[in-house]
Amino acid sequence: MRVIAIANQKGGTGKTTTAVNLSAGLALRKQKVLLLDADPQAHSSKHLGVENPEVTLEHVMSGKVPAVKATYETELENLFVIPSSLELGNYEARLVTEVGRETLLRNAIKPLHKHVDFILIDCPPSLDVMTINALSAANEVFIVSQSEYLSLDGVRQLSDTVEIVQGRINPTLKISGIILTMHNDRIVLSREVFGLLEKSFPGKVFRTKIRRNIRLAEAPSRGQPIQRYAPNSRGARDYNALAKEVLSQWSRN
Amino acid sequence: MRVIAIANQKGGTGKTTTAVNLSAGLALRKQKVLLLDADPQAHSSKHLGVENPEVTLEHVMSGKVPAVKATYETELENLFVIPSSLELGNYEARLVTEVGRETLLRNAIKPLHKHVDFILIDCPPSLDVMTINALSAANEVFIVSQSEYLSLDGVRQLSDTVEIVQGRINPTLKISGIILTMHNDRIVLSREVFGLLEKSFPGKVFRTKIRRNIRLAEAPSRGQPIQRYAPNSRGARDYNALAKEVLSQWSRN
Ligand SMILES: Nc1ncnc2c1ncn2[C@@H]1O[C@H](COP(=O)(O)OP(=O)(O)OP(=O)(O)O)[C@@H](O)[C@H]1O
Ligand SMILES: Nc1ncnc2c1ncn2[C@@H]1O[C@H](COP(=O)(O)OP(=O)(O)OP(=O)(O)O)[C@@H](O)[C@H]1O
Ligand SMILES: [Mg+2]
Ligand SMILES: [Mg+2]
Repeated sequence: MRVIAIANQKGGTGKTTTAVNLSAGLALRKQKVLLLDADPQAHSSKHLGVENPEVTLEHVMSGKVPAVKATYETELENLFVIPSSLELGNYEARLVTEVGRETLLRNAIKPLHKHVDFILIDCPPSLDVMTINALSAANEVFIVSQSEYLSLDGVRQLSDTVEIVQGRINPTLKISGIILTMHNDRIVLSREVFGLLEKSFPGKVFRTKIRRNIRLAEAPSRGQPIQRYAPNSRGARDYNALAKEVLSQWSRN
Repeated sequence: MRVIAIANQKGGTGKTTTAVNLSAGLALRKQKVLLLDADPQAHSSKHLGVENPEVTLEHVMSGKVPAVKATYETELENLFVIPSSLELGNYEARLVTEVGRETLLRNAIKPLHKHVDFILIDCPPSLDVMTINALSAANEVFIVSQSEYLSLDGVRQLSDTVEIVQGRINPTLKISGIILTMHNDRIVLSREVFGLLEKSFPGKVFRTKIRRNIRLAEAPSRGQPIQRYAPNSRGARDYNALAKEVLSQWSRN
Protein backbone atom coordinates (compact mmCIF):
# COMPACT_ATOMS: atom_id res chain seq x y z
CA MET A 1 0.00 0.00 0.00
CA ARG A 2 1.62 3.25 -1.14
CA VAL A 3 0.40 6.75 -0.22
CA ILE A 4 2.03 9.29 -2.54
CA ALA A 5 1.70 13.09 -2.45
CA ILE A 6 1.97 14.71 -5.93
CA ALA A 7 3.44 18.09 -5.08
CA ASN A 8 5.25 21.28 -6.05
CA GLN A 9 4.31 24.70 -4.73
CA LYS A 10 5.39 26.19 -8.07
CA GLY A 11 2.22 26.67 -10.07
CA GLY A 12 1.36 24.95 -13.33
CA THR A 13 4.03 22.22 -13.32
CA GLY A 14 1.58 19.42 -14.23
CA LYS A 15 0.56 18.09 -10.78
CA THR A 16 -3.09 17.58 -11.68
CA THR A 17 -2.33 16.17 -15.14
CA THR A 18 0.11 13.71 -13.50
CA ALA A 19 -2.14 12.79 -10.55
CA VAL A 20 -5.04 11.89 -12.86
CA ASN A 21 -3.17 10.17 -15.70
CA LEU A 22 -0.69 8.27 -13.51
CA SER A 23 -3.62 7.07 -11.35
CA ALA A 24 -5.37 5.89 -14.51
CA GLY A 25 -2.18 4.19 -15.77
CA LEU A 26 -1.85 2.29 -12.48
CA ALA A 27 -5.59 1.38 -12.48
CA LEU A 28 -5.24 -0.08 -16.01
CA ARG A 29 -2.41 -2.28 -14.62
CA LYS A 30 -4.91 -3.84 -12.19
CA GLN A 31 -3.93 -1.66 -9.20
CA LYS A 32 -6.74 -0.39 -7.02
CA VAL A 33 -6.18 3.36 -6.89
CA LEU A 34 -7.79 6.15 -4.87
CA LEU A 35 -7.07 9.74 -5.93
CA LEU A 36 -7.56 12.45 -3.29
CA ASP A 37 -8.11 15.97 -4.63
CA ALA A 38 -6.52 18.21 -1.98
CA ASP A 39 -6.70 21.36 -4.13
CA PRO A 40 -9.71 23.70 -3.71
CA GLN A 41 -9.46 24.41 -7.47
CA ALA A 42 -10.89 20.86 -7.74
CA HIS A 43 -9.15 20.27 -11.07
CA SER A 44 -8.48 16.55 -10.49
CA SER A 45 -12.17 16.11 -9.71
CA LYS A 46 -13.21 17.87 -12.93
CA HIS A 47 -10.58 16.01 -14.93
CA LEU A 48 -12.27 12.76 -13.84
CA GLY A 49 -15.74 14.01 -14.66
CA VAL A 50 -16.89 14.74 -11.09
CA GLU A 51 -18.52 18.20 -11.15
CA ASN A 52 -20.23 19.88 -8.15
CA PRO A 53 -20.01 16.88 -5.81
CA GLU A 54 -22.26 16.94 -2.72
CA VAL A 55 -19.76 15.18 -0.49
CA THR A 56 -16.09 16.18 -0.69
CA LEU A 57 -12.73 15.90 1.06
CA GLU A 58 -13.80 18.75 3.31
CA HIS A 59 -16.59 16.61 4.80
CA VAL A 60 -14.07 13.80 5.37
CA MET A 61 -11.48 15.99 7.10
CA SER A 62 -14.05 17.73 9.27
CA GLY A 63 -15.37 14.35 10.40
CA LYS A 64 -18.88 14.84 8.98
CA VAL A 65 -18.60 11.81 6.71
CA PRO A 66 -16.38 8.68 6.76
CA ALA A 67 -13.91 8.59 3.85
CA VAL A 68 -15.57 5.59 2.23
CA LYS A 69 -18.84 7.59 1.87
CA ALA A 70 -17.01 10.36 -0.07
CA THR A 71 -15.44 7.93 -2.56
CA TYR A 72 -16.75 8.29 -6.11
CA GLU A 73 -16.37 5.84 -8.99
CA THR A 74 -14.81 6.93 -12.31
CA GLU A 75 -14.97 5.51 -15.85
CA LEU A 76 -12.11 3.18 -14.97
CA GLU A 77 -12.98 0.11 -12.94
CA ASN A 78 -10.08 0.31 -10.45
CA LEU A 79 -9.92 4.10 -10.10
CA PHE A 80 -11.83 6.01 -7.38
CA VAL A 81 -11.69 9.65 -6.34
CA ILE A 82 -12.51 11.72 -3.24
CA PRO A 83 -13.31 15.07 -4.87
CA SER A 84 -12.78 18.60 -3.67
CA SER A 85 -14.58 21.92 -4.08
CA LEU A 86 -14.06 25.62 -3.46
CA GLU A 87 -15.50 25.00 0.01
CA LEU A 88 -12.24 23.25 0.89
CA GLY A 89 -10.54 26.65 0.65
CA ASN A 90 -12.92 28.14 3.21
CA TYR A 91 -12.55 25.11 5.48
CA GLU A 92 -8.77 25.41 5.31
CA ALA A 93 -8.93 29.06 6.42
CA ARG A 94 -10.99 28.04 9.48
CA LEU A 95 -8.41 25.40 10.50
CA VAL A 96 -5.82 27.93 11.66
CA THR A 97 -6.39 27.42 15.38
CA GLU A 98 -7.66 23.82 15.22
CA VAL A 99 -5.61 21.46 17.40
CA GLY A 100 -3.97 18.66 15.37
CA ARG A 101 -4.92 20.39 12.09
CA GLU A 102 -1.88 18.99 10.25
CA THR A 103 -2.88 15.33 10.65
CA LEU A 104 -6.64 15.49 10.03
CA LEU A 105 -6.28 13.97 6.56
CA ARG A 106 -3.96 11.18 7.72
CA ASN A 107 -6.42 10.06 10.42
CA ALA A 108 -9.46 10.35 8.14
CA ILE A 109 -8.06 8.08 5.40
CA LYS A 110 -6.46 5.42 7.62
CA PRO A 111 -9.55 3.17 7.34
CA LEU A 112 -9.14 3.08 3.54
CA HIS A 113 -5.57 1.73 3.53
CA LYS A 114 -6.64 -1.93 3.54
CA HIS A 115 -8.99 -1.50 0.55
CA VAL A 116 -6.55 -0.04 -2.02
CA ASP A 117 -3.05 -0.52 -3.48
CA PHE A 118 -2.32 3.18 -4.08
CA ILE A 119 -3.54 6.49 -2.68
CA LEU A 120 -2.36 9.52 -4.74
CA ILE A 121 -2.92 13.05 -3.42
CA ASP A 122 -3.09 16.02 -5.85
CA CYS A 123 -1.70 19.07 -4.00
CA PRO A 124 -2.39 22.80 -4.55
CA PRO A 125 0.38 25.22 -5.65
CA SER A 126 1.38 26.25 -2.11
CA LEU A 127 2.94 24.92 1.11
CA ASP A 128 -0.08 25.71 3.26
CA VAL A 129 -2.20 23.55 5.48
CA MET A 130 -3.63 21.27 2.73
CA THR A 131 -0.18 20.41 1.38
CA ILE A 132 1.13 19.79 4.92
CA ASN A 133 -1.85 17.50 5.52
CA ALA A 134 -0.99 15.61 2.34
CA LEU A 135 2.67 15.29 3.41
CA SER A 136 1.59 13.97 6.83
CA ALA A 137 -0.78 11.44 5.29
CA ALA A 138 1.71 10.18 2.67
CA ASN A 139 4.71 7.86 2.87
CA GLU A 140 6.19 9.17 -0.36
CA VAL A 141 6.37 12.38 -2.38
CA PHE A 142 6.59 12.61 -6.15
CA ILE A 143 7.80 16.10 -7.06
CA VAL A 144 6.36 17.15 -10.42
CA SER A 145 8.49 19.70 -12.23
CA GLN A 146 8.72 21.24 -15.66
CA SER A 147 12.22 21.27 -17.10
CA GLU A 148 12.37 25.04 -16.84
CA TYR A 149 14.41 27.38 -14.71
CA LEU A 150 11.61 28.80 -12.48
CA SER A 151 10.45 25.26 -11.61
CA LEU A 152 13.88 24.32 -10.24
CA ASP A 153 13.45 26.76 -7.41
CA GLY A 154 10.32 25.02 -6.16
CA VAL A 155 12.05 21.62 -6.03
CA ARG A 156 14.73 22.82 -3.60
CA GLN A 157 12.22 24.56 -1.34
CA LEU A 158 9.87 21.56 -1.30
CA SER A 159 12.68 19.21 -0.40
CA ASP A 160 13.49 21.44 2.60
CA THR A 161 9.83 21.31 3.65
CA VAL A 162 9.74 17.50 3.32
CA GLU A 163 12.71 17.28 5.70
CA ILE A 164 10.88 19.43 8.27
CA VAL A 165 7.69 17.33 8.01
CA GLN A 166 9.83 14.16 8.29
CA GLY A 167 11.51 15.46 11.43
CA ARG A 168 8.41 16.75 13.20
CA ILE A 169 5.23 14.96 12.05
CA ASN A 170 5.86 12.02 9.70
CA PRO A 171 9.17 10.09 9.95
CA THR A 172 8.12 7.67 7.16
CA LEU A 173 7.98 10.42 4.53
CA LYS A 174 10.57 10.44 1.73
CA ILE A 175 11.00 11.94 -1.76
CA SER A 176 10.82 8.79 -3.87
CA GLY A 177 10.66 10.31 -7.31
CA ILE A 178 10.90 13.42 -9.48
CA ILE A 179 8.68 13.49 -12.57
CA LEU A 180 9.61 15.78 -15.46
CA THR A 181 6.63 17.11 -17.43
CA MET A 182 6.18 19.08 -20.66
CA HIS A 183 9.69 17.95 -21.47
CA ASN A 184 11.33 18.42 -24.87
CA ASP A 185 14.77 16.84 -25.36
CA ARG A 186 15.46 19.02 -28.40
CA ILE A 187 15.43 22.18 -26.24
CA VAL A 188 18.73 23.03 -24.54
CA LEU A 189 17.00 24.49 -21.45
CA SER A 190 15.09 21.24 -20.91
CA ARG A 191 18.28 19.17 -21.08
CA GLU A 192 20.10 21.62 -18.79
CA VAL A 193 17.38 21.49 -16.09
CA PHE A 194 17.17 17.69 -16.36
CA GLY A 195 20.93 17.54 -15.78
CA LEU A 196 20.72 19.85 -12.75
CA LEU A 197 17.91 17.77 -11.19
CA GLU A 198 19.81 14.50 -11.78
CA LYS A 199 22.85 16.01 -10.04
CA SER A 200 20.89 17.36 -7.02
CA PHE A 201 18.70 14.25 -6.61
CA PRO A 202 20.78 11.31 -7.91
CA GLY A 203 18.69 8.27 -8.80
CA LYS A 204 15.36 9.99 -8.05
CA VAL A 205 14.43 11.41 -11.47
CA PHE A 206 12.18 8.94 -13.30
CA ARG A 207 13.62 7.76 -16.64
CA THR A 208 10.17 8.28 -18.21
CA LYS A 209 9.82 11.96 -19.12
CA ILE A 210 6.36 13.26 -19.95
CA ARG A 211 6.57 15.05 -23.31
CA ARG A 212 4.47 18.08 -24.20
CA ASN A 213 1.32 16.80 -25.95
CA ILE A 214 -1.77 18.89 -26.71
CA ARG A 215 -4.08 15.89 -26.09
CA LEU A 216 -3.13 16.10 -22.38
CA ALA A 217 -4.42 19.70 -22.28
CA GLU A 218 -7.63 18.73 -24.10
CA ALA A 219 -8.54 15.73 -21.93
CA PRO A 220 -9.69 17.70 -18.82
CA SER A 221 -12.49 19.38 -20.79
CA ARG A 222 -13.91 15.92 -21.58
CA GLY A 223 -13.69 14.80 -17.91
CA GLN A 224 -11.53 11.81 -18.90
CA PRO A 225 -8.02 10.53 -18.22
CA ILE A 226 -5.80 10.54 -21.31
CA GLN A 227 -6.03 6.75 -21.66
CA ARG A 228 -9.78 7.13 -22.37
CA TYR A 229 -9.73 10.44 -24.27
CA ALA A 230 -6.81 9.66 -26.61
CA PRO A 231 -5.44 6.17 -25.90
CA ASN A 232 -2.95 6.23 -28.81
CA SER A 233 -1.49 9.65 -28.03
CA ARG A 234 2.07 10.33 -26.86
CA GLY A 235 0.56 11.54 -23.58
CA ALA A 236 -1.17 8.20 -22.96
CA ARG A 237 1.97 6.24 -23.84
CA ASP A 238 4.15 8.41 -21.56
CA TYR A 239 1.86 8.11 -18.54
CA ASN A 240 1.41 4.37 -19.08
CA ALA A 241 5.22 4.01 -19.25
CA LEU A 242 5.50 6.07 -16.04
CA ALA A 243 2.96 3.80 -14.31
CA LYS A 244 5.03 0.77 -15.32
CA GLU A 245 8.20 2.40 -13.96
CA VAL A 246 6.46 3.33 -10.68
CA LEU A 247 5.39 -0.31 -10.22
CA SER A 248 8.86 -1.68 -10.96
CA GLN A 249 10.38 0.90 -8.57
CA TRP A 250 8.42 -0.55 -5.68
CA SER A 251 9.43 -4.13 -6.33
CA ARG A 252 13.06 -2.91 -6.30
CA ASN A 253 12.97 -1.24 -2.87
CA MET B 1 -0.93 56.67 -12.16
CA ARG B 2 -2.12 53.07 -12.62
CA VAL B 3 -1.84 50.35 -9.98
CA ILE B 4 -2.41 46.96 -11.65
CA ALA B 5 -2.55 43.51 -9.99
CA ILE B 6 -1.29 40.71 -12.27
CA ALA B 7 -3.34 37.78 -11.01
CA ASN B 8 -4.76 34.29 -11.46
CA GLN B 9 -4.91 31.71 -8.65
CA LYS B 10 -4.41 28.99 -11.28
CA GLY B 11 -0.76 28.10 -11.18
CA GLY B 12 1.73 28.56 -14.01
CA THR B 13 -0.35 30.81 -16.29
CA GLY B 14 2.52 33.27 -16.91
CA LYS B 15 1.88 35.89 -14.19
CA THR B 16 5.57 36.41 -13.34
CA THR B 17 6.69 36.32 -16.99
CA THR B 18 4.03 38.95 -17.77
CA ALA B 19 4.68 41.14 -14.71
CA VAL B 20 8.40 41.38 -15.50
CA ASN B 21 8.29 41.71 -19.30
CA LEU B 22 5.28 44.03 -19.45
CA SER B 23 6.93 46.24 -16.81
CA ALA B 24 10.08 46.32 -18.94
CA GLY B 25 8.06 47.08 -22.09
CA LEU B 26 6.40 50.05 -20.34
CA ALA B 27 9.75 51.27 -18.93
CA LEU B 28 11.27 51.23 -22.43
CA ARG B 29 8.38 53.50 -23.48
CA LYS B 30 9.55 56.11 -20.97
CA GLN B 31 7.04 55.14 -18.25
CA LYS B 32 8.34 55.07 -14.69
CA VAL B 33 7.42 51.60 -13.44
CA LEU B 34 7.57 49.96 -10.00
CA LEU B 35 7.10 46.18 -9.84
CA LEU B 36 6.00 44.73 -6.48
CA ASP B 37 6.76 41.02 -5.95
CA ALA B 38 3.89 39.81 -3.76
CA ASP B 39 4.74 36.12 -4.20
CA PRO B 40 6.95 34.43 -1.56
CA GLN B 41 8.43 32.34 -4.40
CA ALA B 42 10.19 35.66 -5.27
CA HIS B 43 10.31 34.76 -8.94
CA SER B 44 9.82 38.34 -10.22
CA SER B 45 12.73 39.41 -8.01
CA LYS B 46 14.99 36.67 -9.42
CA HIS B 47 13.82 37.37 -12.98
CA LEU B 48 15.10 40.94 -12.51
CA GLY B 49 18.40 39.82 -11.04
CA VAL B 50 17.63 40.60 -7.38
CA GLU B 51 18.72 37.55 -5.34
CA ASN B 52 18.63 37.32 -1.52
CA PRO B 53 17.64 40.95 -0.90
CA GLU B 54 18.13 42.30 2.64
CA VAL B 55 15.06 44.52 2.56
CA THR B 56 11.84 43.13 1.04
CA LEU B 57 8.10 43.72 0.71
CA GLU B 58 7.67 42.06 4.10
CA HIS B 59 9.63 44.87 5.78
CA VAL B 60 7.44 47.41 3.98
CA MET B 61 4.13 45.79 4.94
CA SER B 62 5.16 45.27 8.57
CA GLY B 63 6.11 48.93 8.78
CA LYS B 64 9.82 48.31 9.55
CA VAL B 65 10.96 50.21 6.47
CA PRO B 66 9.30 52.88 4.26
CA ALA B 67 8.52 51.63 0.75
CA VAL B 68 11.04 53.93 -0.91
CA LYS B 69 13.88 52.30 1.12
CA ALA B 70 12.94 48.82 -0.22
CA THR B 71 12.99 49.95 -3.85
CA TYR B 72 15.80 48.40 -5.93
CA GLU B 73 17.06 49.53 -9.33
CA THR B 74 17.18 47.15 -12.30
CA GLU B 75 19.13 47.11 -15.58
CA LEU B 76 16.45 49.32 -17.10
CA GLU B 77 16.56 53.00 -16.23
CA ASN B 78 12.81 53.46 -15.57
CA LEU B 79 12.14 50.08 -13.93
CA PHE B 80 12.32 49.56 -10.16
CA VAL B 81 11.33 46.56 -8.00
CA ILE B 82 10.39 45.91 -4.39
CA PRO B 83 11.51 42.29 -4.02
CA SER B 84 10.11 39.45 -1.98
CA SER B 85 11.56 36.43 -0.20
CA LEU B 86 10.41 33.20 1.45
CA GLU B 87 10.10 35.23 4.67
CA LEU B 88 6.99 36.84 3.13
CA GLY B 89 5.29 33.45 3.42
CA ASN B 90 6.00 33.27 7.15
CA TYR B 91 4.91 36.89 7.63
CA GLU B 92 1.64 36.19 5.81
CA ALA B 93 0.88 33.26 8.14
CA ARG B 94 1.33 35.55 11.15
CA LEU B 95 -1.14 38.11 9.75
CA VAL B 96 -4.21 35.95 10.38
CA THR B 97 -5.43 37.87 13.41
CA GLU B 98 -3.89 41.27 12.56
CA VAL B 99 -6.49 44.05 12.42
CA GLY B 100 -6.66 45.69 8.98
CA ARG B 101 -4.44 42.96 7.47
CA GLU B 102 -6.08 43.26 4.03
CA THR B 103 -5.03 46.88 3.44
CA LEU B 104 -1.45 46.86 4.80
CA LEU B 105 0.05 46.92 1.29
CA ARG B 106 -2.26 49.69 0.07
CA ASN B 107 -1.29 51.99 2.94
CA ALA B 108 2.42 51.16 2.69
CA ILE B 109 2.73 52.06 -0.99
CA LYS B 110 0.56 55.22 -1.01
CA PRO B 111 3.62 57.49 -0.61
CA LEU B 112 5.05 56.09 -3.86
CA HIS B 113 2.08 56.97 -6.06
CA LYS B 114 3.37 60.44 -6.93
CA HIS B 115 6.81 59.17 -8.04
CA VAL B 116 5.76 56.60 -10.68
CA ASP B 117 3.44 56.14 -13.69
CA PHE B 118 2.73 52.43 -13.11
CA ILE B 119 2.80 50.04 -10.17
CA LEU B 120 2.45 46.36 -11.22
CA ILE B 121 1.95 43.66 -8.57
CA ASP B 122 2.96 40.02 -9.30
CA CYS B 123 0.55 37.78 -7.36
CA PRO B 124 1.04 34.21 -6.05
CA PRO B 125 -1.11 31.29 -7.34
CA SER B 126 -3.77 31.58 -4.60
CA LEU B 127 -6.52 33.87 -3.29
CA ASP B 128 -4.99 34.26 0.15
CA VAL B 129 -3.93 37.31 2.12
CA MET B 130 -1.17 38.49 -0.27
CA THR B 131 -3.47 38.42 -3.30
CA ILE B 132 -6.24 40.19 -1.34
CA ASN B 133 -3.68 42.84 -0.31
CA ALA B 134 -2.74 43.29 -3.96
CA LEU B 135 -6.42 43.62 -4.97
CA SER B 136 -6.97 46.22 -2.23
CA ALA B 137 -3.91 48.23 -3.29
CA ALA B 138 -4.71 48.14 -7.02
CA ASN B 139 -7.21 50.06 -9.17
CA GLU B 140 -7.08 47.47 -11.95
CA VAL B 141 -6.61 43.74 -12.42
CA PHE B 142 -5.02 42.07 -15.45
CA ILE B 143 -6.01 38.42 -15.41
CA VAL B 144 -3.25 36.33 -17.01
CA SER B 145 -4.52 33.08 -18.50
CA GLN B 146 -3.23 30.34 -20.76
CA SER B 147 -5.61 29.45 -23.56
CA GLU B 148 -6.24 26.04 -22.00
CA TYR B 149 -9.28 24.50 -20.39
CA LEU B 150 -8.03 24.29 -16.76
CA SER B 151 -7.08 28.00 -16.84
CA LEU B 152 -10.63 29.06 -17.75
CA ASP B 153 -11.84 27.92 -14.36
CA GLY B 154 -9.53 30.31 -12.56
CA VAL B 155 -10.77 33.30 -14.54
CA ARG B 156 -14.38 32.84 -13.45
CA GLN B 157 -13.43 32.35 -9.78
CA LEU B 158 -11.11 35.37 -9.77
CA SER B 159 -13.75 37.59 -11.28
CA ASP B 160 -16.11 36.58 -8.44
CA THR B 161 -13.39 37.46 -5.91
CA VAL B 162 -12.78 40.86 -7.57
CA GLU B 163 -16.48 41.65 -7.18
CA ILE B 164 -16.34 40.83 -3.45
CA VAL B 165 -13.22 42.99 -2.94
CA GLN B 166 -14.89 45.78 -4.93
CA GLY B 167 -17.99 45.60 -2.76
CA ARG B 168 -16.24 45.39 0.62
CA ILE B 169 -12.73 46.93 0.55
CA ASN B 170 -11.88 48.68 -2.73
CA PRO B 171 -14.68 50.21 -4.83
CA THR B 172 -12.20 51.50 -7.46
CA LEU B 173 -11.09 47.98 -8.45
CA LYS B 174 -12.04 46.65 -11.90
CA ILE B 175 -10.89 43.93 -14.29
CA SER B 176 -9.44 46.05 -17.07
CA GLY B 177 -7.80 43.36 -19.15
CA ILE B 178 -7.28 39.66 -19.82
CA ILE B 179 -3.88 38.66 -21.20
CA LEU B 180 -3.56 35.37 -23.08
CA THR B 181 -0.16 33.69 -22.72
CA MET B 182 1.59 30.70 -24.34
CA HIS B 183 -0.99 31.09 -27.08
CA ASN B 184 -0.85 29.20 -30.38
CA ASP B 185 -3.47 30.14 -33.01
CA ARG B 186 -2.85 26.92 -34.94
CA ILE B 187 -4.15 24.81 -32.01
CA VAL B 188 -7.95 24.35 -31.91
CA LEU B 189 -8.05 24.35 -28.07
CA SER B 190 -6.30 27.75 -27.96
CA ARG B 191 -8.80 29.26 -30.39
CA GLU B 192 -11.73 27.70 -28.51
CA VAL B 193 -10.63 29.09 -25.12
CA PHE B 194 -9.93 32.51 -26.67
CA GLY B 195 -13.48 32.51 -28.06
CA LEU B 196 -14.96 31.54 -24.68
CA LEU B 197 -13.05 34.32 -22.89
CA GLU B 198 -14.09 36.91 -25.48
CA LYS B 199 -17.72 35.89 -24.96
CA SER B 200 -17.58 35.96 -21.14
CA PHE B 201 -15.58 39.20 -20.94
CA PRO B 202 -16.46 41.20 -24.06
CA GLY B 203 -13.92 43.90 -24.93
CA LYS B 204 -11.53 42.91 -22.13
CA VAL B 205 -9.23 40.40 -23.85
CA PHE B 206 -6.14 42.21 -25.18
CA ARG B 207 -5.70 41.90 -28.95
CA THR B 208 -1.98 41.18 -28.37
CA LYS B 209 -1.62 37.49 -27.53
CA ILE B 210 1.68 36.32 -26.05
CA ARG B 211 2.90 33.38 -28.13
CA ARG B 212 4.87 30.46 -26.71
CA ASN B 213 8.56 31.30 -27.09
CA ILE B 214 11.43 29.40 -25.43
CA ARG B 215 13.46 32.62 -24.97
CA LEU B 216 10.84 33.72 -22.39
CA ALA B 217 11.56 30.59 -20.34
CA GLU B 218 15.34 31.10 -20.62
CA ALA B 219 15.39 34.78 -19.61
CA PRO B 220 14.72 34.24 -15.84
CA SER B 221 17.95 32.24 -15.44
CA ARG B 222 19.89 35.28 -16.69
CA GLY B 223 18.08 37.68 -14.32
CA GLN B 224 16.97 39.83 -17.25
CA PRO B 225 13.70 40.91 -18.86
CA ILE B 226 13.22 39.52 -22.37
CA GLN B 227 13.97 42.90 -23.98
CA ARG B 228 17.55 42.66 -22.63
CA TYR B 229 18.07 38.88 -22.90
CA ALA B 230 16.71 38.42 -26.44
CA PRO B 231 15.53 41.77 -27.83
CA ASN B 232 14.73 40.38 -31.32
CA SER B 233 12.74 37.37 -30.11
CA ARG B 234 9.02 36.83 -30.60
CA GLY B 235 8.65 37.10 -26.82
CA ALA B 236 10.19 40.59 -26.78
CA ARG B 237 8.06 41.75 -29.72
CA ASP B 238 4.86 40.41 -28.12
CA TYR B 239 5.46 42.04 -24.73
CA ASN B 240 6.46 45.33 -26.37
CA ALA B 241 3.26 45.22 -28.44
CA LEU B 242 1.28 44.50 -25.25
CA ALA B 243 2.91 47.50 -23.52
CA LYS B 244 1.88 49.69 -26.44
CA GLU B 245 -1.71 48.38 -26.26
CA VAL B 246 -1.83 48.95 -22.48
CA LEU B 247 -0.75 52.57 -22.97
CA SER B 248 -3.30 53.19 -25.73
CA GLN B 249 -6.02 51.57 -23.58
CA TRP B 250 -5.54 54.18 -20.89
CA SER B 251 -5.78 57.14 -23.25
CA ARG B 252 -9.06 55.59 -24.50
CA ASN B 253 -10.79 55.38 -21.09
N1 LIG C 1 2.66 17.13 -20.88
C1 LIG C 1 1.80 18.13 -21.14
N2 LIG C 1 1.64 18.54 -22.42
C2 LIG C 1 0.81 19.58 -22.70
N3 LIG C 1 0.09 20.27 -21.79
C3 LIG C 1 0.20 19.91 -20.52
C4 LIG C 1 1.03 18.82 -20.11
N4 LIG C 1 0.93 18.68 -18.76
C5 LIG C 1 0.07 19.64 -18.34
N5 LIG C 1 -0.39 20.37 -19.40
C6 LIG C 1 -1.27 21.56 -19.34
O1 LIG C 1 -0.53 22.57 -18.68
C7 LIG C 1 -1.37 23.27 -17.76
C8 LIG C 1 -0.81 23.07 -16.34
O2 LIG C 1 -0.96 21.73 -15.93
P1 LIG C 1 -1.69 21.33 -14.56
O3 LIG C 1 -2.91 22.16 -14.37
O4 LIG C 1 -1.83 19.86 -14.52
O5 LIG C 1 -0.57 21.81 -13.53
P2 LIG C 1 -0.70 21.94 -11.95
O6 LIG C 1 0.67 21.85 -11.41
O7 LIG C 1 -1.71 20.97 -11.45
O8 LIG C 1 -1.26 23.45 -11.79
P3 LIG C 1 -1.68 24.13 -10.38
O9 LIG C 1 -0.37 24.62 -9.82
O10 LIG C 1 -2.61 25.25 -10.78
O11 LIG C 1 -2.34 23.08 -9.55
C9 LIG C 1 -2.77 22.69 -17.93
O12 LIG C 1 -3.48 23.53 -18.82
C10 LIG C 1 -2.53 21.32 -18.54
O13 LIG C 1 -3.60 20.92 -19.35
N1 LIG D 1 4.98 32.77 -23.56
C1 LIG D 1 5.75 31.83 -22.98
N2 LIG D 1 6.46 30.99 -23.76
C2 LIG D 1 7.21 30.01 -23.20
N3 LIG D 1 7.34 29.79 -21.88
C3 LIG D 1 6.67 30.60 -21.05
C4 LIG D 1 5.85 31.68 -21.53
N4 LIG D 1 5.32 32.32 -20.45
C5 LIG D 1 5.78 31.67 -19.37
N5 LIG D 1 6.61 30.66 -19.71
C6 LIG D 1 7.24 29.68 -18.80
O1 LIG D 1 6.16 28.92 -18.24
C7 LIG D 1 6.39 28.71 -16.84
C8 LIG D 1 5.25 29.36 -16.05
O2 LIG D 1 5.31 30.77 -16.17
P1 LIG D 1 5.36 31.72 -14.88
O3 LIG D 1 6.25 31.15 -13.84
O4 LIG D 1 5.59 33.10 -15.34
O5 LIG D 1 3.83 31.56 -14.41
P2 LIG D 1 3.19 32.05 -13.04
O6 LIG D 1 1.74 32.21 -13.30
O7 LIG D 1 3.92 33.22 -12.53
O8 LIG D 1 3.44 30.78 -12.07
P3 LIG D 1 3.07 30.73 -10.50
O9 LIG D 1 1.61 30.35 -10.50
O10 LIG D 1 3.96 29.63 -9.94
O11 LIG D 1 3.36 32.07 -9.94
C9 LIG D 1 7.75 29.30 -16.53
O12 LIG D 1 8.71 28.27 -16.59
C10 LIG D 1 7.97 30.32 -17.65
O13 LIG D 1 9.32 30.49 -17.93
MG1 LIG E 1 -3.36 21.31 -10.17
MG1 LIG F 1 4.71 33.55 -10.61
